[in-house]
Amino acid sequence: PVPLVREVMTRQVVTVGPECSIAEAARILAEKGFDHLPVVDEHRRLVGIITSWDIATSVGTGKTRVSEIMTRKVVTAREDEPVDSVARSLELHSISGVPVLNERGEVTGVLTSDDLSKLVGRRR
Amino acid sequence: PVPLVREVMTRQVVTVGPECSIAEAARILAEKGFDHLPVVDEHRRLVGIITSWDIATSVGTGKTRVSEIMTRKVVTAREDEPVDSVARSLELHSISGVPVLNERGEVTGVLTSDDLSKLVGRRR
Ligand SMILES: C[S@@+](CC[C@H](N)C(=O)[O-])C[C@H]1O[C@@H](n2cnc3c(N)ncnc32)[C@H](O)[C@@H]1O
Ligand SMILES: C[S@@+](CC[C@H](N)C(=O)[O-])C[C@H]1O[C@@H](n2cnc3c(N)ncnc32)[C@H](O)[C@@H]1O
Repeated sequence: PVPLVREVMTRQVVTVGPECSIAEAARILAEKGFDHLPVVDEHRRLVGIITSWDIATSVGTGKTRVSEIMTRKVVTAREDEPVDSVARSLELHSISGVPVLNERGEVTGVLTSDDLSKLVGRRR
Repeated sequence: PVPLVREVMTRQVVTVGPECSIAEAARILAEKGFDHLPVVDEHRRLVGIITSWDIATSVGTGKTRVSEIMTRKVVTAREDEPVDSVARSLELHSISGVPVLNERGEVTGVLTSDDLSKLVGRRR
């Protein structure tokens, strides 16, 4: 049986606000060691996503705010989705991770290709 | 049967030199849309690796050369290795990808958690 998203996702979700500086978002990634930051507004609604790739490719462009480089149309997954479905979604959109939403639409986790890759490593 | 690295890896390998600027490495990632750049010297020997995370976390630090931020002790995989072994290696080292070496020690590909994640999405 294929595992569900909620069994594999990372539950601790670190987010940033759209008005946050890119330098501050970079500092968070450095401290935490991961690559994906969901962007939420003051009501904690998901408004975008920013990844190491967005920050890396902003080098030398003169941009300073998260809102200037975040992706607004966010691909997400549901907690009760089977992980193979999410794996196909990542491949379809050429992305490495998705914020996970519960039934109320709140961000409750993040699932990345690193998490799915661990499943490939499990001894049978 | 578990697939081998050479069946799943990306064969086109884009690399940078240690004296390349971080801005140039960032431009390559932006153009190609991926996250991993093996660093090779003038004899095409592997001397390091640089990822979107390294470039992202260099923002605001004043560093300008790839050699200043690359990781020198590179975790690699062999072409004839089974992918579950590489998946465990990625997890052990908390990394998202490895350069792949042939028997002569030349970089012939890159295998990432994105590539392994696709295997999770395959319909059974
Ligand atoms: C095409 S991907 C390739 C680079 C890297 N693997 C990544 O996922 O960011 C780069 C773009 O995808 C966007 N992206 C990443 N995750 C996303 C998601 N869950 N929904 C929408 N866009 C996403 C990023 O913001 C970035 O602009
Ligand atoms: C701990 S990882 C986490 C961030 C991101 N997932 C990544 O792999 O870069 C970040 C560090 O791992 C290093 N790294 C990535 N792939 C590596 C590899 N194959 N061998 C050695 N170090 C690697 C990067 O250079 C970076 O400094």
